Amino acid sequence: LVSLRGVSRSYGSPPTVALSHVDFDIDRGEMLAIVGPSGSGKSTLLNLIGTLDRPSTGDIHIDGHDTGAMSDSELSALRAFAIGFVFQQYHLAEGVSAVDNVATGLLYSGVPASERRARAAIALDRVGLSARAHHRPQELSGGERQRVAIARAVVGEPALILADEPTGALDTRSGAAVVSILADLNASGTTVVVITHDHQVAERMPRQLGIRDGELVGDRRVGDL
Amino acid sequence: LVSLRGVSRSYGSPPTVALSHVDFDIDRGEMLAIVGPSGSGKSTLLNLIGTLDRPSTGDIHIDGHDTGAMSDSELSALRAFAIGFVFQQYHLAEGVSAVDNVATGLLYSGVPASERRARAAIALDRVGLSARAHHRPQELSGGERQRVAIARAVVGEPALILADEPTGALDTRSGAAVVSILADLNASGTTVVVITHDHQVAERMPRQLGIRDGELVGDRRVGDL
Ligand SMILES: Nc1ncnc2c1ncn2[C@@H]1O[C@H](COP(=O)(O)OP(=O)(O)OP(=O)(O)O)[C@@H](O)[C@H]1O
Ligand SMILES: Nc1ncnc2c1ncn2[C@@H]1O[C@H](COP(=O)(O)OP(=O)(O)OP(=O)(O)O)[C@@H](O)[C@H]1O
Ligand SMILES: [Mg+2]
Ligand SMILES: [Mg+2]
Repeated sequence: LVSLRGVSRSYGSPPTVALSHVDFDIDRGEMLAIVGPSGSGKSTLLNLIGTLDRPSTGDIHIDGHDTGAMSDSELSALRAFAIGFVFQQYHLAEGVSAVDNVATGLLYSGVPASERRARAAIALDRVGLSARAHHRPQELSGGERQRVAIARAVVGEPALILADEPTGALDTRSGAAVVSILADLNASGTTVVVITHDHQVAERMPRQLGIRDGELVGDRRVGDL
Repeated sequence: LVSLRGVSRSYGSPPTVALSHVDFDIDRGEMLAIVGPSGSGKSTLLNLIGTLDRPSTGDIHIDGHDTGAMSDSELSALRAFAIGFVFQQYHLAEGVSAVDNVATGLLYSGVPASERRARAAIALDRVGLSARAHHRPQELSGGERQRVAIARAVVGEPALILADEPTGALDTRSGAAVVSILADLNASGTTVVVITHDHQVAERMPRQLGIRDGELVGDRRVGDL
């Protein structure tokens, strides 16, 4: 589903190199964790896979499409249709209720407004937030905002879910519930990529990609020695 | 140092009760963790202790002062002088470099500008970010921003440090380094209160205060059965 070849990403001058020499594939239906120290390039990599950013060098193919040959509006359509993103900083719409924030995850699904809200309410319930459906982000705790971001990313059941530290603000129990949601989606065919510092989360992923100082340093699958 | 009696905090109408029936003391020089599920009231409690918020009912005394009898400017002066805060959402100054963000932690210390910057550079080095001193927050990773927020809170060596999930975005190694910094400060007399979901952090604290649904449910000290 996703293929990276010779990918690098640098910023500024003199350049800060965030990623270099990245080559790997993600098959449709896989579930994997990206792990590594703070500042090692994980979010940069996820943003590139999610077409929210373009590489400085190299090629990224998604479902056979060469993203480097696609315009910004074509990439935007691809994302809306196929990719669900949980951001490290959540990026919820301020002043919009939790349920309406989640409903935006269905905006391009062809689903009518009333049904979007009903499905958003179900998704919110799955992350334990029915009692907070009408709170706006500024009226929610950190972990509640994170769970709204997760519900929004999964409600449209996109083909590819990219989650940046989705349990970072959660206690063990809430975090385990989130991993269950992702595992359920993966069982029904969704490709799931999770950045995590949480060992409990990482060890439930069948594959783990390690990053250090912007380079891939490991690619382990369950069953490898 | 800190004393809470009959403290509660509610929002809105009909009211959402974030905290109720809170009674406890923190002695000068203590180090404790506040633990509990997402949405249980931990950040609300920390903000009340840090005088960033006022309770709906009850009294909060800091160093013998009744905060309820103090004006906003008096509270502001108390905070500037005595309290270092690591926010769950960091709240760094956008467009200001990492080292200058840290230096703002010394603004009320009477230290001249050149010395503030020198001390800020040392604090930044302690959290492993010397190579990112001139990056602005939008040019930093999530965990790097968190570490800048930590350095800013500790650089002025305030009497009381309140840290809201200070390792939430950090890998094990960076997180352990942060706990060491807090433990060192505590060893030299600083009172440290840490909200954490991280068991590794919580178990290094001599005292653990549990919260669930806005109420205190446990107060354990190392050595208790
Ligand atoms: N401005 C507000 N209006 C209404 N409810 C609020 C407001 N701020 C917080 N709350 C509610 O108060 C409760 C406690 O919030 P708090 O931020 O203290 O939780 P927390 O324990 O820090 O959670 P987390 O671990 O997720 O950060 C939450 O259920 C939240 O929805
Ligand atoms: N706009 C930018 N300009 C310059 N450097 C940047 C910029 N954005 C990120 N970086 C740098 O690129 C490196 C990788 O950042 P990235 O956000 O991918 O790290 P990460 O692995 O997600 O870290 P964390 O675990 O802390 O979230 C970091 O060292 C960061 O300072
Ligand atoms: Mg990151
Ligand atoms: Mg909180």
